[in-house]
Amino acid sequence: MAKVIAVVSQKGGVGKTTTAVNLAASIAALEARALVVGIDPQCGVSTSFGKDGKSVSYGVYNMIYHDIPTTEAILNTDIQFLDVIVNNTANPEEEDQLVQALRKDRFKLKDKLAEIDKFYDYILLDCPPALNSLTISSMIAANSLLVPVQGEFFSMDSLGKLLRAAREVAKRYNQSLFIEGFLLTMVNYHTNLGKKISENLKRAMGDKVFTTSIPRTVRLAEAPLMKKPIILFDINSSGSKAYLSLAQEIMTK
Amino acid sequence: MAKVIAVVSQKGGVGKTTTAVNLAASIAALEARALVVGIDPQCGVSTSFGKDGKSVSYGVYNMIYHDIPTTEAILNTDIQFLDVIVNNTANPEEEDQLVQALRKDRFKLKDKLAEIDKFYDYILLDCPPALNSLTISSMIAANSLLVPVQGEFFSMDSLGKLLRAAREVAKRYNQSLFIEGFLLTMVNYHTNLGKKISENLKRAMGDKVFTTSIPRTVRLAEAPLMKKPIILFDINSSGSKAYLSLAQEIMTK
Ligand SMILES: Nc1ncnc2c1ncn2[C@@H]1O[C@H](COP(=O)(O)OP(=O)(O)OP(=O)(O)O)[C@@H](O)[C@H]1O
Ligand SMILES: Nc1ncnc2c1ncn2[C@@H]1O[C@H](COP(=O)(O)OP(=O)(O)OP(=O)(O)O)[C@@H](O)[C@H]1O
Ligand SMILES: [Mg+2]
Ligand SMILES: [Mg+2]
Repeated sequence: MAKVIAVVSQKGGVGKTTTAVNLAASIAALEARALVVGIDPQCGVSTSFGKDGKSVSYGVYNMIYHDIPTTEAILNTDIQFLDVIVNNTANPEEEDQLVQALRKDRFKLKDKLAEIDKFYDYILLDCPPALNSLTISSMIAANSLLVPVQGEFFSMDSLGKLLRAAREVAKRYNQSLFIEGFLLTMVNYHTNLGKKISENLKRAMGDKVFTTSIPRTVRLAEAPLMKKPIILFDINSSGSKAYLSLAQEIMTK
Repeated sequence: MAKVIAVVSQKGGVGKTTTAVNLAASIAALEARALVVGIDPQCGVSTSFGKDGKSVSYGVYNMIYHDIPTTEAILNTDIQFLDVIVNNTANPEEEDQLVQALRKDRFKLKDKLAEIDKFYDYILLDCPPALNSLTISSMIAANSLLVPVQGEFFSMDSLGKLLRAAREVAKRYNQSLFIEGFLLTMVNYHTNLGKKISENLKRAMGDKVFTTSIPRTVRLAEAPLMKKPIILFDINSSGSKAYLSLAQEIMTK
């Protein structure tokens, strides 16, 4: 029985894709079986592994809209114990079809993941920057939510909107949904802003804030260009160490 | 007759809101009348001016969904010549209503802005990180598109998707739509990554890349916390100088 964690935030550019990909890679490095699924049509997950979303024969689009068996959408990666399903929607029309299909059947994604959950220990869902039906379906399919918070800007207003939407999903569709934790990303430990944001978040969310935080490091900004997770090209970097420590924190809970 | 510029990118966190707000403020500082409109339901524009999207009586939601006169949604700011219309959608249901209304009448936003375009020289539209009906309606209402490209990651794939969607809009709804330019944001001039991205973008897009680029500076990350555009709290910062130079570049074209 896999643990399904949805990485969510309606705020753009906070590190959702970077976290889903590098956390999954770190979990696999610690010898648990991990799958990362690109729910976001922007193809962040496929870029992170150097696969072109449009050239892949099967992916999230076919799994949901054409209902192909989920196993056919799974791709292996260069990391043992790590597989990936990319989002291969090719244009705005296909994206609309995907959104409509999930609006019609809210449990579609949950059912499709249930087909393969016995093969994995962890399944990570990389969500788009919106509280739309792609994100809501992911919240319905998930056991828990991991919420990245950028270490440079923190809006209680936007976290409030996210938590209200999560409570609504839990009430109507998924009683056991809980918050895995809030993850501070792109933290600059030397500025006052970094310290202030971290204090504000801890005051607001208490022990739901992960002990591990992710530093801002150009090595993580470069990772998509290297087309692989950071642990594959710079295991000694502060980014790799942070995501490995996050994986341990989650796996030993 | 105002010039309407839509600030678009389906990639999250590239500096759309920061650019719409600070470019509008810089245009106003150069004594032209500017209006910035928060098309993105995430309320980035309202946060940037310290207004709580939900507590404002009229905004984009009422303007589009209830068809109130556009003049009623306009708010003044602390900067002479700069006004704002915030996005006051309060929850996912209202967001769905806004999206459905724009899907039904693609020209709705264009028509609503035409009610007030004689009062402004420039109108800037802050778009959400998606190629959905909010962004498409903005492309239909706009004279031109300003595309921020983060100086740390550049995907020709995702720019390609954006340009294809813009060409589609121009063909079907708005023949005169053109690219105002590509703006490099959050540039770190000292790393190889910064130099490489800037070269890649200039090679791909030629003279459509603005001469001005925006440096990564913590003062711009702090601006939303200060609840005002950067020129109001730190006119000498590199962020202010960059956005003033961008305003000049656009106004003297
Ligand atoms: N810790 C970090 N240090 C430096 N750069 C980072 C870090 N984490 C992410 N980045 C960079 O910041 C940008 C945004 O990250 P990412 O794409 O993971 O965010 P996202 O939340 O998935 O964005 P979107 O909302 O578009 O889906 C990317 O260019 C990425 O490489
Ligand atoms: N030049 C800059 N230097 C440092 N930080 C910046 C810069 N520009 C923007 N930021 C910060 O980066 C984050 C993302 O910027 P912004 O919100 O403007 O992006 P966006 O594209 O509008 O995001 P979204 O996709 O969520 O709408 C914000 O925290 C902002 O304060
Ligand atoms: Mg992403
Ligand atoms: Mg924005």
